[in-house]
Amino acid sequence: QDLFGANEEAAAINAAVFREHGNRVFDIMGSVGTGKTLLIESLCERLGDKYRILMVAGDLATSIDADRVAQHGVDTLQINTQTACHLDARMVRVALRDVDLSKYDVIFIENVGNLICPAGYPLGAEKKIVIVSLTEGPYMIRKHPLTIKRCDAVVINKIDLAEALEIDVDAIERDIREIDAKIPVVRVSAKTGTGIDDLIQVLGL
Amino acid sequence: QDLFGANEEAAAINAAVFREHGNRVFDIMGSVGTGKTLLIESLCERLGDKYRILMVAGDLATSIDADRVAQHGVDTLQINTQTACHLDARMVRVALRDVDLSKYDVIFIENVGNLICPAGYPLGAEKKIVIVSLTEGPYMIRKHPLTIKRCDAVVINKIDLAEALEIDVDAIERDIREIDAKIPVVRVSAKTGTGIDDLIQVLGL
Ligand SMILES: Nc1nc2c(ncn2[C@@H]2O[C@H](COP(=O)(O)OP(=O)(O)OP(=O)(O)O)[C@@H](O)[C@H]2O)c(=O)[nH]1
Ligand SMILES: Nc1nc2c(ncn2[C@@H]2O[C@H](COP(=O)(O)OP(=O)(O)OP(=O)(O)O)[C@@H](O)[C@H]2O)c(=O)[nH]1
Ligand SMILES: [Mg+2]
Ligand SMILES: [Mg+2]
Ligand SMILES: [Zn+2]
Ligand SMILES: [Zn+2]
Repeated sequence: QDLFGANEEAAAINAAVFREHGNRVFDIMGSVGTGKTLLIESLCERLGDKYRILMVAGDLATSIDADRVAQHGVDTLQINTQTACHLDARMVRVALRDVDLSKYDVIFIENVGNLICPAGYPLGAEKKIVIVSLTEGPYMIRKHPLTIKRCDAVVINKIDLAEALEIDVDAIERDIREIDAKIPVVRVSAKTGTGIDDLIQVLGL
Repeated sequence: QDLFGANEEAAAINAAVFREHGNRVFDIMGSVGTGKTLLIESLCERLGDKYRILMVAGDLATSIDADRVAQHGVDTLQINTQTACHLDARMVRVALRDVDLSKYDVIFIENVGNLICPAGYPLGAEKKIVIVSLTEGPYMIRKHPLTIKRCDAVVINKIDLAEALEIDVDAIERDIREIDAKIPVVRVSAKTGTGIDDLIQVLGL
C-alpha cells in the first residue's frame, strides 16, 4: 500500500518529466510469464522504425528481459528490485536519472511479474496495461477486481492456446466487462502476432 | 517484508498450536494459475480416505478455490485478503480461531497467487511448497532465487504441456539445483495425475 501517498506524488513528478520530454510511457504489468516481454518484443519490431523506443525492465533479479528486448534494436535498461514485488515511481525516477529522455518518443516499462501489487503503484505512465494469459485459468479476472479497476486496458494473451487449454475467452472478457464496462480489451498472441495491430491502436501508437 | 519479526513470532505460535493438535500443515504457494488448486484437489482425492483434511484457501477475492476443493469431500475455509498480496501467520491464526483443529490430520493452505511475497511470510506450516508451471516460461526460477531458497520443495506442474510449449524441463530443474542443490523437485501434471504419488512421498504423506 502507498502509505502517505508518497508514490502518488512521485508518479506525478515522473508524469510531468515525461510530458516535458515528449515521452509516451506505458506501464506493462501482469503475473509471471504472461508474455509481457514477448509482447514488448513484438511491439518493438512493429514500431521501432516509427518511434525511438526505450524499454525499462523490472525484475527482482537478472537482466534477462532487458537483454531479450535489446536484440530488437531498442535501448534498454534493467531495474533489479532484489526484494520489492513491484516497481514504484521513485525506482523509475532513480533508474532514469542519467538518461537523456529527449532521445525517446516511447518508453515501455515492464513491471515485476505480479498481478496484484503493481496495480497499486502508478509510475507516472500514460497508461497502465495489464497482460493476462489464458494459461492462468478461467478465474484470474474475478479474483483480481482491484487490478482490473486500476488499469487502462486489458490484454488477453496466448489466445493461440485457447483450444488446447479449453479456455472460454468470451467468459474471461465478460468477467472484465462486469468490473469495468468500458475498458478496452484486446485478444492477442505475442507468439503468432495476432491482435498486435489492435493493441497498437489501443495504445494510441 | 516482515518488519520487527512479528510474522516470525506469529508463525511460531501457529506451529506450536498445529503440533499440539497433531496437524500436518502444508503451505502451497505459486504464481497465478500455476495449478495450486487442481493439485490440492488431486491430493484430496488420493488422501481423503487416509487422512482427515482441511483446506484453507487464500485469495484477494471470491471463494472459488475453497468451493472447488469442497467438491472432494474435505472441509474448506476461505480467507479473503481484499488487498494483501500474501497470507501471513496472523491471518491464518484468526481464520482458524473457531475451528476444532483436533478434527484434522492434514491442513493444506493455498496461498495467494504470487511467486514473491508469500516466500517471505512463513505461516507455521511444516513445509512451504512452491508450485511453478511450464506455462510461465523458462526463466521463472532464475528470476526468483529468494523464493526457491526459502521453500522446502519445488513442484514443476503442467508437464503434460512440455512438448506443446517447447519448454526444456531439465533446464528448469538445473536452475533450481543451482540455487539449492538438495531441494526436492517433483515434476507433475495436476491434470493427468502424473507425479502425484512422488509429490505425496515428498510431502511425507
Ligand atoms: N503459446 C504462446 N506462448 C507465449 C505467448 N506469449 C508468451 N509466450 C510464452 O510464455 C513464456 C513467458 O513469456 P515472457 O514473454 O517471458 O513472459 P513475461 O510476462 O515477460 O514473464 P516474466 O517477465 O518473467 O514475468 C515464454 O515461454 C513465451 O514463449 C503467446 O502468445 N502464445
Ligand atoms: N494442462 C494442464 N493444465 C493445468 C494443470 N494444472 C492446472 N491446470 C490448469 O491451469 C489453470 C489454473 O489451475 P488452478 O488449479 O486454478 O491454478 P491455481 O494456481 O490454483 O490458480 P490461482 O489460485 O487462481 O492462482 C486451470 O485452467 C487448470 O485446468 C496441468 O497439470 N496441466
Ligand atoms: Mg518478462
Ligand atoms: Mg487456486
Ligand atoms: Zn507486493
Ligand atoms: Zn507482497
